[in-house]
Amino acid sequence: MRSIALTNQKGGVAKTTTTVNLGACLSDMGKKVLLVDLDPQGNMSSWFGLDIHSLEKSMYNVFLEEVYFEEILKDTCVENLTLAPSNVALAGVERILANEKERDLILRKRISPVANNYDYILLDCPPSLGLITVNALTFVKEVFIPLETKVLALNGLVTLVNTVQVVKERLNHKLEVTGIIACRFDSRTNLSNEVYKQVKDRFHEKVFNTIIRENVRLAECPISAKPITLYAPESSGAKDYIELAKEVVELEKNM
Amino acid sequence: MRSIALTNQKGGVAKTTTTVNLGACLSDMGKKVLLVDLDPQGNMSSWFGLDIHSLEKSMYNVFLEEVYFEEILKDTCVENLTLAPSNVALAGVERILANEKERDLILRKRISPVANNYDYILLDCPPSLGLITVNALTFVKEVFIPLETKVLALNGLVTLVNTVQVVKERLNHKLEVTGIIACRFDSRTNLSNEVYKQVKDRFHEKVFNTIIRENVRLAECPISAKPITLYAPESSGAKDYIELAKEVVELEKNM
Ligand SMILES: Nc1ncnc2c1ncn2[C@@H]1O[C@H](COP(=O)(O)OP(=O)(O)OP(=O)(O)O)[C@@H](O)[C@H]1O
Ligand SMILES: Nc1ncnc2c1ncn2[C@@H]1O[C@H](COP(=O)(O)OP(=O)(O)OP(=O)(O)O)[C@@H](O)[C@H]1O
Ligand SMILES: [Mg+2]
Ligand SMILES: [Mg+2]
Repeated sequence: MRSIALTNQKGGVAKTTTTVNLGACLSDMGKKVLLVDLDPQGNMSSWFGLDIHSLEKSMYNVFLEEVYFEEILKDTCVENLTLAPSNVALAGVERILANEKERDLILRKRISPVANNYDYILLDCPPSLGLITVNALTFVKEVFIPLETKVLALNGLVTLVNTVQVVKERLNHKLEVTGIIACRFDSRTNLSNEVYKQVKDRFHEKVFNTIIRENVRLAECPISAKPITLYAPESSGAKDYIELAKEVVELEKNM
Repeated sequence: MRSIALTNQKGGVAKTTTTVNLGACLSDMGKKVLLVDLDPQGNMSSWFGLDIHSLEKSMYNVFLEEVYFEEILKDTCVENLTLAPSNVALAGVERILANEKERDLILRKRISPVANNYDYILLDCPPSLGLITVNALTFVKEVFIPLETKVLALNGLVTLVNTVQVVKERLNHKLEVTGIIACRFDSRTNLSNEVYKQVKDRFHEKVFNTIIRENVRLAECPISAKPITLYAPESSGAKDYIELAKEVVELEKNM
């Protein structure tokens, strides 16, 4: 079982887009995949067509230990792809649990009993490094960092890598950044190339060779309530995420 | 004095890009402008070339009432444009102040003494609706919502408008959403047009007529530590933000 947090406190870098589509491509390769929505925006949950405002139970209730994790799970339009949904209620967790002693360990406690039912567990994180993201980093063994290949996206990388290091030392010795994914790559301009080079120089083999190109089909896709492989299978978006999934599975050999 | 929060919990929709460039264009029109960085990422502060990791004092210290607001103010490369910087320390405020009685009123208390020194105060908010954003909404009279013209950006609008309503009823009767700004508009595809039409149908005259087009100069601009009007004055990015500033000033007539 591989558990991976898709995290970056910089907003709009394709965390949700990557979690949904990488997840779907891994399922297409025969893997049993669980997607956990940890963003109070609920973008991943609404992507799969859920009416998130009328969810009876969601990750909010799991954090407050009102329901078991498996009680909130939903099937998706893709075989072997399961979703743990969220909605805006999750934003309340930060303040409600602020003074709990083991506030960072809640997610690990709640998901561990069912974790081994899956080959891959992907966590879509919110654009922040607060309690919810720390819970994600305390549960998983791997961190993937989706990175928009633009200037503002580089700023936060140092802070993010430092945060992973602190969680590794204090709460989760197994935690490693195992992949940086270049997203929204615009090959019409030099900017994306330059940013990609800078990231490669700094993080070397941790940067996936597969680049996700800017592709309007990926921006349209959430309307369809399907991943890119079902919405636009011939698009560059679909091809790129299929390649990424192959590269991710390749990594298993070194584990 | 006009006080405006640039907020949207959806990440990467151009909150920072709009605060910096709209601010600079308003200064170019002779207005005295204050920009307040309320994002722990400190993207606006680093945009203006500050080394945010070595700031002695910042908005973090203002929230904890360790320094006066005017003690942290910095000049920028633009005349009449002043910056109140932030860095990652600001992320600690959410938990430190979680149980303070008047936690939502701190910003208003700290900025009000100097507010009338400016014609415009623009607040760049983080991608969340937590304590820092509520503080911003409690201080200002106006909310501008930068909106990426993509599908995922529409999801959060209802939650955002509801949050503004709750703050208006409980903490700040003067608060109004006075402007929605279509950003990162990609005229090569239909998607941006369709999203823009949907937003116009729902929010009518609150949507600015000026559209900010996708323009790589805007994505490159932060490297230069200057606003778009100095970095690439002939670009569509500069023209669009100049037009937006004119439209914003026009609104003064109805106030
Ligand atoms: N390769 C791509 N090509 C075109 N558009 C993309 C691509 N990847 C993501 N997008 C679009 O960019 C925007 C940001 O992506 P997404 O919402 O997945 O990022 P995020 O990091 O999850 O954002 P947040 O910080 O709000 O959680 C969305 O409108 C999405 O549709
Ligand atoms: N009109 C535009 N054309 C091209 N790129 C743009 C445009 N507006 C913003 N960008 C780029 O899009 C990315 C997101 O913009 P920005 O960081 O300003 O958004 P934000 O809402 O402040 O993000 P966050 O949620 O992280 O605070 C940045 O890389 C920025 O350079
Ligand atoms: Mg997301
Ligand atoms: Mg920003």
